[in-house]
Amino acid sequence: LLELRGIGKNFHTDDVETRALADIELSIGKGEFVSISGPSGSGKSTLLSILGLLDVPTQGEYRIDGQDTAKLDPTRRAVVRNKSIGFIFQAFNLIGDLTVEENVALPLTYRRNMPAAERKQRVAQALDAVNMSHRARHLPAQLSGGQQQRVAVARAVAGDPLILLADEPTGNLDSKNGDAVMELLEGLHANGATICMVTHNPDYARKATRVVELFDGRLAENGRS
Amino acid sequence: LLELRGIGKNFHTDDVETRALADIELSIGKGEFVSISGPSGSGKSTLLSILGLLDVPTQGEYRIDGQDTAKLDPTRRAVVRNKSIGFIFQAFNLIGDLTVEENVALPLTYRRNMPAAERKQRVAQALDAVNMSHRARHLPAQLSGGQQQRVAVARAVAGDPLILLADEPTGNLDSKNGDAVMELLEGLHANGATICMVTHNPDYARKATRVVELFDGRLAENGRS
Ligand SMILES: Nc1ncnc2c1ncn2[C@@H]1O[C@H](COP(=O)(O)OP(=O)(O)OP(=O)(O)O)[C@@H](O)[C@H]1O
Ligand SMILES: Nc1ncnc2c1ncn2[C@@H]1O[C@H](COP(=O)(O)OP(=O)(O)OP(=O)(O)O)[C@@H](O)[C@H]1O
Ligand SMILES: [Mg+2]
Ligand SMILES: [Mg+2]
Repeated sequence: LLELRGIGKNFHTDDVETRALADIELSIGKGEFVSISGPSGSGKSTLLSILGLLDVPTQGEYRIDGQDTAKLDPTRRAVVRNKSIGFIFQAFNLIGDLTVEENVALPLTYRRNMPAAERKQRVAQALDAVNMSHRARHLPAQLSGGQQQRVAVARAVAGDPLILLADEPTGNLDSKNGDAVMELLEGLHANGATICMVTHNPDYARKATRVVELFDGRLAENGRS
Repeated sequence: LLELRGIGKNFHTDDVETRALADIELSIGKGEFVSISGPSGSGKSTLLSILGLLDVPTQGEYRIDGQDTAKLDPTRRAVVRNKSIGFIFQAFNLIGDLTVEENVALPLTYRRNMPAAERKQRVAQALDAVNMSHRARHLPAQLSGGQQQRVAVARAVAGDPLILLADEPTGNLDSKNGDAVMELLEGLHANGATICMVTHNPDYARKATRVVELFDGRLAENGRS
């Protein structure tokens, strides 16, 4: 269970303070599929970064399974993140001097006790699921925008994460590839994963069990869809 | 007038050759608005890079206003590009250590005879048109994905280019911001600019005067829309 109480996030740049998030109250149950939408700059990626322990809130409290994440030391935060959270970044964030398969395998190398053979198999399966097996040995710079996005999706799902945070996972994709990515997410959800997905695509937002809208850093609607 | 005759583009990586484009025959008249769509990896960005003199074809001939672009030396290519072509990159390609307004002003500094006052005014107008004036002094890393995209659009249109090449200019935007970008492009078109836009969004593709479909590097359809 993910619980946000009174969460705010401010960024300071020179003389300007930007309130990216304010007074966010949100609980996400195990196995829920939540879709997050809202205008450009409304705080969606910031919310996902806090949920994924990639950033810390300026105000408020964030608990994972009842535990206050502010009390976790950096090592413990990394353990929780690598063990249970998969992240699909809006800007893909692939590592330029690693091949496609090395990028997908990287998060798995943080998992203790995973034999090399299992790692190899998971990488192959994940690349196959996004139709990118034929480019396993290429570098990110040799791929198109949509191909890079598909590799980013494969990297996030290869480890069967308990929690998947997806930031516009289909933004650069045509409908056929977009549908394939959604099927992958829905498959993970059917297996019990908790998913938070940012999307501007209304058809994909409808696949979620709940829709959350952000506007200027505040929650606009917390309804059932 | 942009004319592509038998254009092909191959990429070589280690032992693999990827045919990104093959046998492309395409003429684009002055003042046309052409939309380009097709699956991820089908060659759309490669086609735009060739049209924008950012890459050279492996086969075939590309003429701008009757002139064979293969005969242009690098300096002349840069002059033609900076004088007449605006480019909105799929990955934005903003320069990280320049502020938003410096990024938007950069292409204008290549134009001879443009007084500083005019440059400043064009920058302010372009940022205003994409609702980003309030972030003029921030750096790209301090912006959301959609905000960076809007700055990339402002940079491409500030100089009122004769030819605008837009690679999924609304991919990271909500519908309100997406519509604002499209209005900007339609305004340029109304003033006589030639536009080639890659998009996965069928509503926006319909705004074009012609739709071109790419599939595995080949033109599938060259119809009127
Ligand atoms: N530098 C490169 N080296 C090797 N292959 C490349 C390179 N750039 C592009 N390609 C390949 O050329 C093909 C066409 O790429 P392109 O970027 O034009 O696709 P696209 O239609 O824009 O796709 P998307 O919708 O995913 O952005 C792809 O298979 C891609 O992997
Ligand atoms: N490092 C930073 N420094 C300053 N401001 C920031 C920083 N990161 C984000 N912001 C600001 O915080 C606000 C929220 O950004 P966020 O990336 O969460 O938006 P978003 O909803 O994901 O938008 P988009 O749909 O454009 O991706 C924006 O106004 C943005 O400019
Ligand atoms: Mg975002
Ligand atoms: Mg592309």
